[in-house]
Amino acid sequence: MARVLAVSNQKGGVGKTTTSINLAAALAKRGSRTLLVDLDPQGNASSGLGLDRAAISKGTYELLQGYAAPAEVVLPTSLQHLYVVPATRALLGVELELAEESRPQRRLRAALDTLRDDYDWVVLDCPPSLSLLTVNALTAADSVIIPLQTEYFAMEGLGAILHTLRQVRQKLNPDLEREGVLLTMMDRRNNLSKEVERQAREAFGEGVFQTTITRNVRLSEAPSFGQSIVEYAPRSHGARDYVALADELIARHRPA
Amino acid sequence: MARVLAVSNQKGGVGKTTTSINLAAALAKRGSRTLLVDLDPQGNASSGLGLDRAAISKGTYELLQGYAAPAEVVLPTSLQHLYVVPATRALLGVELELAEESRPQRRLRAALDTLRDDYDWVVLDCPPSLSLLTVNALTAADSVIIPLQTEYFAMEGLGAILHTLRQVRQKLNPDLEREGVLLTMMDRRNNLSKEVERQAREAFGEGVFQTTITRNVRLSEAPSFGQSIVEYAPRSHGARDYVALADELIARHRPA
Ligand SMILES: Nc1ncnc2c1ncn2[C@@H]1O[C@H](COP(=O)(O)OP(=O)(O)OP(=O)(O)O)[C@@H](O)[C@H]1O
Ligand SMILES: Nc1ncnc2c1ncn2[C@@H]1O[C@H](COP(=O)(O)OP(=O)(O)OP(=O)(O)O)[C@@H](O)[C@H]1O
Ligand SMILES: [Mg+2]
Ligand SMILES: [Mg+2]
Repeated sequence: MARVLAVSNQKGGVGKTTTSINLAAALAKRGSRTLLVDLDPQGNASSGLGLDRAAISKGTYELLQGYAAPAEVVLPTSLQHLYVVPATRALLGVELELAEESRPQRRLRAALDTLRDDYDWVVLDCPPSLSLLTVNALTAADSVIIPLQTEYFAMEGLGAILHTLRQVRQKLNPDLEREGVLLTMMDRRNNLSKEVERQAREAFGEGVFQTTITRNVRLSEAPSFGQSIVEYAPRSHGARDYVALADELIARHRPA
Repeated sequence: MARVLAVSNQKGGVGKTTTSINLAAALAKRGSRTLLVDLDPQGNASSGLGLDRAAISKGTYELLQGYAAPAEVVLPTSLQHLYVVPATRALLGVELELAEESRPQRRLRAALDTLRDDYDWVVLDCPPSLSLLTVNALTAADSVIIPLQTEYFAMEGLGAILHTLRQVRQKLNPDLEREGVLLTMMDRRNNLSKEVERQAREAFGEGVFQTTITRNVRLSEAPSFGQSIVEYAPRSHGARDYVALADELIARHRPA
């Protein structure tokens, strides 16, 4: 039975998609069967893995609306053990459509129920908001990874996502855990970056992953080739960081 | 009568708030009376100018709901000629509340009608989405500045904002112009960054500002001191870039 990880933070551009793609790829590289679900209408996780979104007819939208069986929306990728449910443009309208339905927050959890048995991990890439799509992810998840860019505005925004986690835990998903705060785009030469790391470890202690993701140009190049970092530049810092993150998660939840 | 500029792009973390704060500050430094309106519930533009959001009782939420007169929600800043309408936490709930009302997209335009006469420029900082708050900004604006981070995912997302502009022009604001695409976080040593600049200038020609904003650590430090770049580090690249952007806009619309 898969462990479901939501990757969420309403602050924009903090590395949610980069983490979703590359953590999922690193878990697959370690031999875990992994499913990545793209819940962002921008569809960056889908295109970042080389999928041609305009050519895809079924994805997360159909999964949430029940217009397709779960098995119909899962696509293989160029990496063994890695599968993806892509985000098509239709996803942009789903929040308004679902708002009228009963229990709109639980759609994803219900849809994943049948899929979870086929995988070791499910990774959910969230949009930069605390809207219905993100709440669906938090309701379906066992735990949440909160990417924290080591910048001032990102630190400021932590209160909002923590508040939302508490609300989701109270009303929709009592077992929701915080998997950890993940420091992203770290630059050890930069004082602000080091200061944010110090503050985060002081505030959250063990709640911050040992692994930090350093700023690495290969990570921003990889999606333009439609590949994860483990295929595009397997010996880069970026690849090593995400493989280390995968190893930290495997040691925690799937020790051999 | 002020020219109203919306700063919008649904892609997260591309430099919307950094551009809103520092362009507004640079316009003020050039002697223009400038009003910055924070339409993002995250409130980064408010805190980035040193405002204590928890201590503020009225702001953009009250302005949109008509619970306060426009003059009551405008606050001065430490910079002469620069004023701000702050975003309080209440703004988070406004989209659901306004959705039931008549013509919810025109609230900001109506509220700004009385304010525009007191300023030369009004700058609207938008959240990372194409939701009702962003549509309010695009309906109120004369033109839109689209910050484009010189990265792959940012280039991919341009279609969505351009599509939204066409829709707003057709249904809500026929005079809405594109002020320009602004290249942000440019790093001339980085091939991807140069490639995105080349593609953007090829696709948009004159529609891309001459001024580009280079990556500059002072820009990410300034908000932690509650100051704009023109106060925090007036001789930095970041300050020079945003003053050059202000000069480009003044030459276009307010030649002496
Ligand atoms: N460690 C890193 N080193 C260098 N570049 C990075 C790193 N992590 C992310 N990036 C780049 O930074 C930008 C923002 O990252 P990403 O798109 O993953 O953030 P996001 O949180 O998913 O954004 P959004 O809020 O729009 O969904 C992207 O262009 C990405 O390639
Ligand atoms: N030119 C630059 N050089 C260095 N850092 C920058 C630059 N522009 C922005 N930043 C930093 O990058 C991060 C993202 O910028 P910013 O918050 O302005 O983007 P945004 O588009 O407003 O994000 P959101 O989508 O969350 O509203 C911030 O931490 C900011 O300080
Ligand atoms: Mg993303
Ligand atoms: Mg912002």
